Amino acid sequence: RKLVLDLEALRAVDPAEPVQRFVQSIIEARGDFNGKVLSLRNDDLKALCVLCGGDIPTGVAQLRAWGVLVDGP
Amino acid sequence: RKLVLDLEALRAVDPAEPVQRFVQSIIEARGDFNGKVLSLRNDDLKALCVLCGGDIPTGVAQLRAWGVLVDGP
Ligand SMILES: Nc1nc2c(ncn2[C@@H]2O[C@@H]3COP(=O)(O)O[C@H]4[C@@H](O)[C@H](n5cnc6c(=O)[nH]c(N)nc65)O[C@@H]4COP(=O)(O)O[C@H]3[C@H]2O)c(=O)[nH]1
Ligand SMILES: Nc1nc2c(ncn2[C@@H]2O[C@@H]3COP(=O)(O)O[C@H]4[C@@H](O)[C@H](n5cnc6c(=O)[nH]c(N)nc65)O[C@@H]4COP(=O)(O)O[C@H]3[C@H]2O)c(=O)[nH]1
Ligand SMILES: Nc1nc2c(ncn2[C@@H]2O[C@@H]3COP(=O)(O)O[C@H]4[C@@H](O)[C@H](n5cnc6c(=O)[nH]c(N)nc65)O[C@@H]4COP(=O)(O)O[C@H]3[C@H]2O)c(=O)[nH]1
Ligand SMILES: Nc1nc2c(ncn2[C@@H]2O[C@@H]3COP(=O)(O)O[C@H]4[C@@H](O)[C@H](n5cnc6c(=O)[nH]c(N)nc65)O[C@@H]4COP(=O)(O)O[C@H]3[C@H]2O)c(=O)[nH]1
Repeated sequence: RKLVLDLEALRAVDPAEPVQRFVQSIIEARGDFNGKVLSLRNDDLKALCVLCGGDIPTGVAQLRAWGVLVDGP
Repeated sequence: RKLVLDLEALRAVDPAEPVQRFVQSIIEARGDFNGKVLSLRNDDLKALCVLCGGDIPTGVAQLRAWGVLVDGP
């Protein structure tokens, strides 16, 4: 299952600010300005979940609860 | 410098068949059917050069000589 974030939903979630910054750094590294979705590497899941305050199950649950996962594990 | 291959030029180079197969596997993993160029990860350079029969300088020189590098190290 690919890790795909809904960038518009993400922008609207204030507590997700650390995730927004991580995502922004990837957007800039790529020059990927579609602005709607961002697919991340499976390898990024761990880092992303740490930013959501926990291990992978906790982080994925948090992303889902925030409504920012288009698709994911 | 990004590693960008010219897929049309690559198709025309018979001795590049191992490289064509490596590239095809990535095209299929992505579902990336633009058919013109393929950017690869920096991490892939080593594997690609081994397929070209040598270390990185040799492999890069070979890709250049074949005219398949749009951009590269
Ligand atoms: N469709 C697709 N294309 C791929 C994939 N992996 C690499 N590429 C292509 O290969 C280029 C170079 O990748 P890199 O050397 O890993 O260099 C990358 C990498 O270091 C970093 N980066 C970009 N996206 C991500 C990401 O989602 N996660 C992480 N951890 N790093 C990323 O930014 C650099 C530049 O990224 P790009 O400008 O996008 O440029 C990328 C992209 O055109 C892939 O799994 N799928
Ligand atoms: N995961 C993912 N990332 C996407 C997608 N579309 C665009 N991007 C990201 O956004 C950057 C700019 O894309 P672009 O303006 O369409 O313009 C692109 C595209 O026109 C072309 N290009 C270069 N490499 C590739 C490749 O491997 N596949 C494709 N289809 N186009 C490529 O050159 C430009 C620069 O490409 P990149 O260096 O790869 O940098 C790309 C890539 O990092 C997508 O559907 N999925
Ligand atoms: N060695 C190598 N493997 C490749 C390359 N392109 C694709 N793959 C493999 O194929 C999987 C699916 O790629 P995708 O459909 O482009 O789906 C990718 C793509 O949408 C995005 N992505 C990852 N890295 C980059 C990147 O550097 N640049 C861009 N633009 N997108 C990326 O995240 C999705 C998931 O990435 P992964 O979990 O890593 O999963 C990737 C990776 O395991 C490549 O150039 N080199
Ligand atoms: N800009 C952007 N769009 C995204 C991203 N994740 C998903 N999408 C959208 O969802 C489709 C699948 O993206 P993908 O899994 O990255 O799978 C992509 C990707 O692996 C590759 N690709 C397309 N354009 C580029 C590009 O400019 N550069 C690179 N490196 N890969 C590309 O071809 C596959 C199919 O692309 P499409 O048919 O155009 O359709 C793409 C695109 O419309 C993202 O992180 N950034």
